[in-house]
Amino acid sequence: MPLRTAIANQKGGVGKTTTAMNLAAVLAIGGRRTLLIDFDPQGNATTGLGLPKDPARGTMAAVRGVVDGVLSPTPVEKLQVLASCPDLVEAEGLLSRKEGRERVRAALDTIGADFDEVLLDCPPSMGGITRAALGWVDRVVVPIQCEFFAMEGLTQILSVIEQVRTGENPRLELAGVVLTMFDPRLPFHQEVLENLRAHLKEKVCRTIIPRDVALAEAASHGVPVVDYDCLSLGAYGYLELGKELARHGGEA
Amino acid sequence: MPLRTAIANQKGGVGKTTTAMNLAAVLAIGGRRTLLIDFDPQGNATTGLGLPKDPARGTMAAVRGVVDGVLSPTPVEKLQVLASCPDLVEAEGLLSRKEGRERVRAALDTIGADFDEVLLDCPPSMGGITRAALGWVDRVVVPIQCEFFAMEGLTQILSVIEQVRTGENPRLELAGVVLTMFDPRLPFHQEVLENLRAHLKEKVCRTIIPRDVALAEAASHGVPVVDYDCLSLGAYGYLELGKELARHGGEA
Ligand SMILES: Nc1ncnc2c1ncn2[C@@H]1O[C@H](COP(=O)(O)OP(=O)(O)OP(=O)(O)O)[C@@H](O)[C@H]1O
Ligand SMILES: Nc1ncnc2c1ncn2[C@@H]1O[C@H](COP(=O)(O)OP(=O)(O)OP(=O)(O)O)[C@@H](O)[C@H]1O
Ligand SMILES: [Mg+2]
Ligand SMILES: [Mg+2]
Repeated sequence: MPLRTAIANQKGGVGKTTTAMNLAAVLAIGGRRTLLIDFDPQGNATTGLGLPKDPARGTMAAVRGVVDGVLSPTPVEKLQVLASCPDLVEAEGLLSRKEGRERVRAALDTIGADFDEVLLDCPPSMGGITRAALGWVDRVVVPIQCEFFAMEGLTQILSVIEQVRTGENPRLELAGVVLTMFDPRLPFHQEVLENLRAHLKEKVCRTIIPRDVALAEAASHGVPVVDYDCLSLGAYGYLELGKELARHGGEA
Repeated sequence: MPLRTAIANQKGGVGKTTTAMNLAAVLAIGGRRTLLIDFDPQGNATTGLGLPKDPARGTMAAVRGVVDGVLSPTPVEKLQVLASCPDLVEAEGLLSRKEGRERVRAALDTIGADFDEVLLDCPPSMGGITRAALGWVDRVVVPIQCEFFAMEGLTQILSVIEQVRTGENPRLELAGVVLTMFDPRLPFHQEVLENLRAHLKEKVCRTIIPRDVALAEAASHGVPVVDYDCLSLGAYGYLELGKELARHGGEA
């Protein structure tokens, strides 16, 4: 049974995809057989790893219950991807209904069985797709920027996680809130960090991901940051986050 | 009849809310009676202007067809807001159906009648809410960051605009694509800008909004940037954008 982790936050542009892609790459390089599921109709994790979008394979096929021939290899040996495509926007409606959620979970159980880790990149909303993902995983990582609007949405995502935990998925836990695009020169970033640590205590990941243009550039080259510039601050950040989260989860 | 403008892009975190709030403030300060509609369940435009979220008034009331007592005043004299609340997430489903869209449009026709300008802040998705907004407005402004993932989504939003124009709303036009969080020190920001200008020509706004922490700080104080620090680059950027878009639109 793989360890399943959703990367979710309804606030847009907080670094969900960047975290999902680079964490998946770090886990795979560390020897874990890793599956990255791109559950976002935008498909940024798919193109961020240089893969094409194809409606016949990938996540939309799994939503329809298909389990064979759906995976795509990546430039990283132990990393495979369940790719997105624009049709995935139809999944919002399909997964709002119970039978839709049951079908995709059965498919993901089969597709994910041979992996050690499964990561799911979620869209910026709290609709059917994100809730279906939260209903299937063991834990959730919430990337967040040190900005007012992002902080505002935090209570919302934490309460949805609690709802899913007391409802459909009792084993769901918050693995941690990870600060992204952190700029230590900005006083209000420091203030927000202190504020967050005071409220959420050990639920705030010790690893902080700094703002580093190498992360954006790597994505435009279709490779994870550890392949693009392994000496960058961004690469170091995600290597550290991989180690920190490995201790959290059920290390096989 | 007011000039109606949607601020939309399904990519998250590109500056939709920051653009909607600050453009609305600039138009109001310039003498236009301005209504800002917060169509995003996250409600960042509502709190960004220091307003409370209230399920009994605001956009969710309009979605249910209510037109009286729904507006909130703001610190800016000629600016009023149709506030968001978390219940607005229910509107995604309601507005995917034709009768839901017709009801909210009739309500917005009445609510917006006494204004010169109406701006709509959209959520980061291409679902029912954004499509209903595009079906009602005269023009759309697409904020975009100079980043790979944001560029990728541009073709998607431009094709949805075209679909709505040839379908439900023949008068819909693209007022412009506006670059936000621009950092002239980053070579790939310059490259993306040149690339965008080559493809979209005059549809790329001449005004570019620079990365300026004053914009994020103003939001955390619940005021538009022109009130927070009128000498900031962010304030200057939105004043210029207001002028540029005024030339575009049907100046009363
Ligand atoms: N630490 C970082 N330093 C610099 N740029 C970053 C960093 N993390 C992410 N980015 C860039 O910021 C933008 C937003 O990040 P990303 O797309 O990963 O966020 P997201 O939460 O997945 O967005 P969405 O809500 O649209 O799914 C991207 O262009 C990405 O390349
Ligand atoms: N020009 C800018 N300079 C610096 N920070 C900015 C700028 N524009 C926006 N921001 C900040 O970046 C973050 C994202 O902007 P904003 O929330 O306006 O984007 P959005 O597209 O509305 O996001 P969502 O997709 O979640 O609705 C916010 O924290 C905001 O304060
Ligand atoms: Mg993403
Ligand atoms: Mg917004």
